[in-house]
Amino acid sequence: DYVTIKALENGVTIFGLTRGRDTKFHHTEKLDKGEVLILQFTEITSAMKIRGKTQILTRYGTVESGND
Amino acid sequence: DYVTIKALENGVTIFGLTRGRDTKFHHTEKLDKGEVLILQFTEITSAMKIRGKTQILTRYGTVESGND
Amino acid sequence: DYVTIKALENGVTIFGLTRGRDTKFHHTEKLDKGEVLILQFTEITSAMKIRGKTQILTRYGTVESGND
Amino acid sequence: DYVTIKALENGVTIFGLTRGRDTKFHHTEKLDKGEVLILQFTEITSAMKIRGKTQILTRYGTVESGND
Amino acid sequence: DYVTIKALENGVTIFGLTRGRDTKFHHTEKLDKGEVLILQFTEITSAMKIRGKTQILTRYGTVESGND
Amino acid sequence: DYVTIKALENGVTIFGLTRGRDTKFHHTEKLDKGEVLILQFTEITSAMKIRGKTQILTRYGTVESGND
Amino acid sequence: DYVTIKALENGVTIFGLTRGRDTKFHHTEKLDKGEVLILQFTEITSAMKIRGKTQILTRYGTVESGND
Amino acid sequence: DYVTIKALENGVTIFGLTRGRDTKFHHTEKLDKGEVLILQFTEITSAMKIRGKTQILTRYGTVESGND
Amino acid sequence: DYVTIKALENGVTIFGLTRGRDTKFHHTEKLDKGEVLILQFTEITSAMKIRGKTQILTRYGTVESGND
Amino acid sequence: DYVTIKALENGVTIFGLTRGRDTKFHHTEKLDKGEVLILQFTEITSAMKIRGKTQILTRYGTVESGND
Amino acid sequence: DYVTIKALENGVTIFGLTRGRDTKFHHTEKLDKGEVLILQFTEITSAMKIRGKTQILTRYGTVESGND
Ligand SMILES: N[C@@H](Cc1c[nH]c2ccccc12)C(=O)O
Ligand SMILES: N[C@@H](Cc1c[nH]c2ccccc12)C(=O)O
Ligand SMILES: N[C@@H](Cc1c[nH]c2ccccc12)C(=O)O
Ligand SMILES: N[C@@H](Cc1c[nH]c2ccccc12)C(=O)O
Ligand SMILES: N[C@@H](Cc1c[nH]c2ccccc12)C(=O)O
Ligand SMILES: N[C@@H](Cc1c[nH]c2ccccc12)C(=O)O
Ligand SMILES: N[C@@H](Cc1c[nH]c2ccccc12)C(=O)O
Ligand SMILES: N[C@@H](Cc1c[nH]c2ccccc12)C(=O)O
Ligand SMILES: N[C@@H](Cc1c[nH]c2ccccc12)C(=O)O
Ligand SMILES: N[C@@H](Cc1c[nH]c2ccccc12)C(=O)O
Ligand SMILES: N[C@@H](Cc1c[nH]c2ccccc12)C(=O)O
Repeated sequence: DYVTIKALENGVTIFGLTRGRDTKFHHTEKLDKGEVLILQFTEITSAMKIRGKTQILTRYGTVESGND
Repeated sequence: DYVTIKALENGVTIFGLTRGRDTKFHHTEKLDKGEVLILQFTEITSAMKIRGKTQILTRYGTVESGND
Repeated sequence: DYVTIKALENGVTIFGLTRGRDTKFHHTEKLDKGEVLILQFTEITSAMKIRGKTQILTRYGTVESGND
Repeated sequence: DYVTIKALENGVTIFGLTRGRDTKFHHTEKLDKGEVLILQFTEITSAMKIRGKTQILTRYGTVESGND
Repeated sequence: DYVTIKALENGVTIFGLTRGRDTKFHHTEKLDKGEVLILQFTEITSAMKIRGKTQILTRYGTVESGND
Repeated sequence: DYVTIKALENGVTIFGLTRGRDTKFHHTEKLDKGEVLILQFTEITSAMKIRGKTQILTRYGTVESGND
Repeated sequence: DYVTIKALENGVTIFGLTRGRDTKFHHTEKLDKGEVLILQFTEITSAMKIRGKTQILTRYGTVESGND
Repeated sequence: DYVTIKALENGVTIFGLTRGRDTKFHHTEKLDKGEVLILQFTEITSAMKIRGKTQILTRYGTVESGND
Repeated sequence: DYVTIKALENGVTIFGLTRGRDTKFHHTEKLDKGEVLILQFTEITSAMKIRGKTQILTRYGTVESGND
Repeated sequence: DYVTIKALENGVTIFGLTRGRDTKFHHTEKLDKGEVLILQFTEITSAMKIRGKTQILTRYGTVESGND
Repeated sequence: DYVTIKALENGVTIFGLTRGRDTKFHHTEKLDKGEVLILQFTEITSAMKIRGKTQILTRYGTVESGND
């Protein structure tokens, strides 16, 4: 399964969290406005965290992150 | 399977509960307003608890946590 | 498969019942108003019991527990 | 697969029937009004019997048990 | 797979028929009005017979047994 | 997979035909008006024949047998 | 997978054709008006031929055989 | 998977084409008007050719062969 | 999976392209107007090319090949 | 899974890109107006590139390539 | 699973990110306006990044990347 994230502003940050006993950030990806990232859940990644204004397409619907 | 959680206020807390005989918190993730967390069920996590005001997208519908 | 339970009052109790020959409570989780619990069926848990006023999202529909 | 049962009166009784050559009651669960039980079919349980007034959500629709 | 049977009168009888070369009744369950039985197909049971007035929810629709 | 057959008159006959090289009747079940039979395809049964007036619920729709 | 065939006249004939290198008739079933036959594809049967006026329910729709 | 073919005129011809390196006709079936043939894809058959006026029900829709 | 191709003019050509490192034509099938070809993807065939005016039914919709 | 590509002008080019560590063109297919190509993802092909004006049917919708 | 990307301007860049512990760019593909790229998730690729104005068809909906 995967999610699609479109940055709606500059400086959006997306974190990949590790699968297993520990839950840590294993990767951080920066996005500028308009850039899109498409991310799978994997053997390494069982959770994701999104900071900044984005549009997120998931299997269960679309949601917008951000502060407004 | 996974759920998507968008914090609607600061100081939201999300707990991962352990799979197996014991049911304990193995991880706590804090979210500030607008941040989004996408979390799978895993070998380690068979339940999640959410405190604070959020919007939660699940396979069976969307629900809002929080006190109002 | 999992269910999503939102407490609509304080003091809601959710019990996990054991899978296998015996049917006993192996875990009790208390929820305060607005808190949400997302619970899978697992190797340990083949049934759940809910006491108090909640909204429950299941694969086959949404139902409200409670006395009113 | 599982079913969701909401008691609509006190003293509701739910029986688990054994899988295999014999069909006996292996567990009885009492529900008071408003309580909800979510029950899987399992290695032990291949049938369920419900006595008293309840709302039952199944994969193939919702039905109300009871005498009225 | 399973079916859900709600008795609409007293004295309803539900028979489980054996899987395999022979087709015999291996179990008979009596229902009184309002009682509900939820029955899986199993290693033992490959057919069911229903006598008396009931509402039956199956994967392919709902049907009422009985004489009227 | 299974089919649901409701007898709409007395003396309905349902035949199970054998799976494999030979196609013979291995079982005959008589139904009286209002009785319902729910029958799986099995290791033994790869075809069914229905004589008399019935309502039959299948995966691909409902059909009525009988002469009128 | 299976198909459901309802004879709409007397003397309907249904042929089972063999699976494998050879394509021959391995079984012929006669139906009188109103009779219904429910037939699976099997290890032996990979094709069926229908002569006479019938209604046929398949996964991809219903069709009527016959000359009118 | 299978397709259902109803002849809309006499002298319809249906060819089974071989699976594998070679693509040859391994079987030819003639249909007269109103006759219906239900054909699976198999270990032997990976393609079919239809000549003459027919109605063909496939998983992706219904189409009519023939010259008009 | 398979596609259904109906020739809408004479002289339609359908090519089967080989699976694997090389992509070559392994089979060419000619169709006259009204003829229908139903073709699976197979161990040998991982692509198809269609020249001439046809109607093509695929899992993702119907399209017409040809020059007009 | 496969995609269907219909050339809407002459000189359309479709490239197959290799699966694995390297991403190179392993095959180029030219299409003239009206020709249709149906292409699977395979052990060799994990990406495709399309140049020129075409209509492309995919599992997630139809899109037109080209410069206008 | 795969996504379809149509460039809506010249100079669009699509990055493939590596699966596993490390998240690096293993391939960069440039697209000019109108060109379309169809990309699977693979053993090598568990994430993709898109820069520039495109239309992206995913399983969960269509989104446009780019700055306007
Ligand atoms: N390391 C955790 C990450 C995680 C996934 N889902 C979660 C839900 C809550 C908290 C942590 C998590 C795990 O693999 O299970
Ligand atoms: N440790 C428990 C956690 C759990 C999952 N679902 C539950 C339902 C109720 C109570 C506890 C649980 C288990 O894996 O089964
Ligand atoms: N221990 C029982 C719990 C249970 C599941 N479904 C039930 C239905 C009825 C009664 C008990 C149950 C079992 O695993 O089977
Ligand atoms: N012991 C029976 C219980 C049962 C399941 N489905 C039934 C239908 C009818 C009668 C009994 C049953 C079995 O496992 O098969
Ligand atoms: N013993 C039979 C019971 C049965 C199932 N489906 C049937 C249909 C018709 C007659 C009998 C049956 C069997 O397992 O196959
Ligand atoms: N013995 C046959 C019964 C059968 C199933 N489907 C059929 C279709 C036509 C004729 C006979 C059959 C078989 O298992 O294949
Ligand atoms: N013996 C053939 C029967 C058959 C199935 N589908 C067909 C399509 C066309 C012609 C023959 C057939 C086979 O198993 O493949
Ligand atoms: N022998 C070929 C038959 C075939 C199937 N699909 C095709 C598409 C085009 C041409 C030939 C075919 C094969 O099994 O692959
Ligand atoms: N031989 C190629 C054929 C092919 C399938 N899909 C493609 C897409 C583009 C180019 C070639 C192809 C393969 O099996 O992969
Ligand atoms: N060789 C790459 C091709 C590829 C597939 N999907 C991609 C997405 C982006 C970049 C390259 C690709 C792979 O198999 O993974
Ligand atoms: N190397 C990472 C790439 C990745 C996939 N999904 C992600 C989500 C967030 C961050 C990185 C990723 C992995 O395979 O897991």
